[in-house]
Amino acid sequence: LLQARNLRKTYHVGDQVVHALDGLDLDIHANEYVALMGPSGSGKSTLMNMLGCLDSPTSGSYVLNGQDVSRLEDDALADIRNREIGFVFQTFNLLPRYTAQENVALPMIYAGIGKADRMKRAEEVLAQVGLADRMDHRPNELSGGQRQRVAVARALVMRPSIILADEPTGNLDTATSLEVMELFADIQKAGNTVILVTHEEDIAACAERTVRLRDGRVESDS
Amino acid sequence: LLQARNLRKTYHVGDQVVHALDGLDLDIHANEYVALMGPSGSGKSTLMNMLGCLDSPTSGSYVLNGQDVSRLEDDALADIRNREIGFVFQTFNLLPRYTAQENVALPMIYAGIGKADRMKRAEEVLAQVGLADRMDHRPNELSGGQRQRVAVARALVMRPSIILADEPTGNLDTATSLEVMELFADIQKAGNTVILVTHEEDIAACAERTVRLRDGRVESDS
Ligand SMILES: Nc1ncnc2c1ncn2[C@@H]1O[C@H](COP(=O)(O)OP(=O)(O)OP(=O)(O)O)[C@@H](O)[C@H]1O
Ligand SMILES: Nc1ncnc2c1ncn2[C@@H]1O[C@H](COP(=O)(O)OP(=O)(O)OP(=O)(O)O)[C@@H](O)[C@H]1O
Ligand SMILES: [Mg+2]
Ligand SMILES: [Mg+2]
Repeated sequence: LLQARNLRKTYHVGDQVVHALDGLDLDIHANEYVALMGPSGSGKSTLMNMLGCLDSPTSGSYVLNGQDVSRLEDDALADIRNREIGFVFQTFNLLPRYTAQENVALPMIYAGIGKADRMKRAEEVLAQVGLADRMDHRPNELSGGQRQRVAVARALVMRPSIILADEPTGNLDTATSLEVMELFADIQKAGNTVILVTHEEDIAACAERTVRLRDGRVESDS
Repeated sequence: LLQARNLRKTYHVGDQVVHALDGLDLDIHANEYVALMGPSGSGKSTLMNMLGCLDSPTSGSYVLNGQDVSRLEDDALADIRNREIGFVFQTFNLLPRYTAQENVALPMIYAGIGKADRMKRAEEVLAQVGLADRMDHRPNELSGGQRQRVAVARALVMRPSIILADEPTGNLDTATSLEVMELFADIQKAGNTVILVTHEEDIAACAERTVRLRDGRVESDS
């Protein structure tokens, strides 16, 4: 389903050259549940942005569902991002002037879903992450863990076939983390693919396979 | 050192009333190392903002070092915040247009420290969190865990007597978390007070005392 070959991502900061991804190969099949681990700065978020079609590599190839992503037009890419992929950002990326419900409803506007249906579906998903009583709060009126759960809800709202979650439980207590992990387990049971970045071994243990990165490459895979 | 009595913080969102703090009492003595835990939304960050003089309660009192904080002038409060307290925010709060080094140097400008000394001290603290090679990167050129460590470094740079750290290891792998926890242990050994919010039991175990919140009050304290 997802095939990355010799991915490189190189940044230049002043005279410094940073190899965020340094020749990375990875295959992920449909309906797999993969945990992605590795030290801070090892390239996990950079890789997730490639897999989620949010960024393109300096070199190397990425084939998604048989299509070479670098060959796709902007419209086709935007369509894939909106309908096929649900992305939970490490820093949430919520819109500050909109409520939790409006933030979660956002992907459905692009898909042309009517307002009443959007609000109803957003409410449903927010209830699944325990935030039924916070729907009208804006991000600055929410706790850190509540914002994180709004980000999770927004990623799930279009029922995408691929979930890319970058440290989705980093700000959650154990009980709430387990609720979120239950959701991801249900998503996989429904036939979808889940890739989640975590630095907690307990969370990684919920996945079937753990890929570990170091210095922009795959160090181990089991 | 820190004495909170019957703290209340009430928010109004539309018709909804939220009791973020609901009559909270807490005493913390000089040189203590306290872990603050509790479910997402239980009031930890709200309490930390009170203790750090960043926000004032709806009612109740907070006495810091013998002074009633609600009686202090803005200047006196700003002075305490800058010299006495180091705050690590749950969402980092770095300035996006400044480098890691400039962000860490910021508290020293207020204190009137000269530029060469500021840059040298900022470099020293960034090295302590393993970011010597990322000093010239801006926040959007850093990984999530690197930003978190810049936030930690900024809190330590003025060698404050009270460290308030709101989930300082949430985005860090185990090895890097231990490095940061070592720093906090050193700070306490130097005679200072450390209060840290975490949802990880292993991290809380590094403290001498764990205060657990639920629904805006102290549920247990050991
Ligand atoms: N400005 C605000 N307006 C309305 N409600 C708020 C506001 N700020 C916080 N809250 C609410 O107050 C409660 C406590 O928030 P707080 O940020 O202290 O929780 P927390 O314990 O730090 O949670 P987390 O572990 O998720 O970071 C939450 O339920 C939150 O929705
Ligand atoms: N825009 C950029 N410019 C320069 N360097 C960058 C940029 N973005 C990321 N980097 C560097 O690339 C490396 C990989 O970053 P990435 O965000 O993928 O790490 P990560 O594995 O997600 O780390 P963490 O666990 O801390 O979130 C880091 O060392 C970072 O400093
Ligand atoms: Mg990351
Ligand atoms: Mg919080």
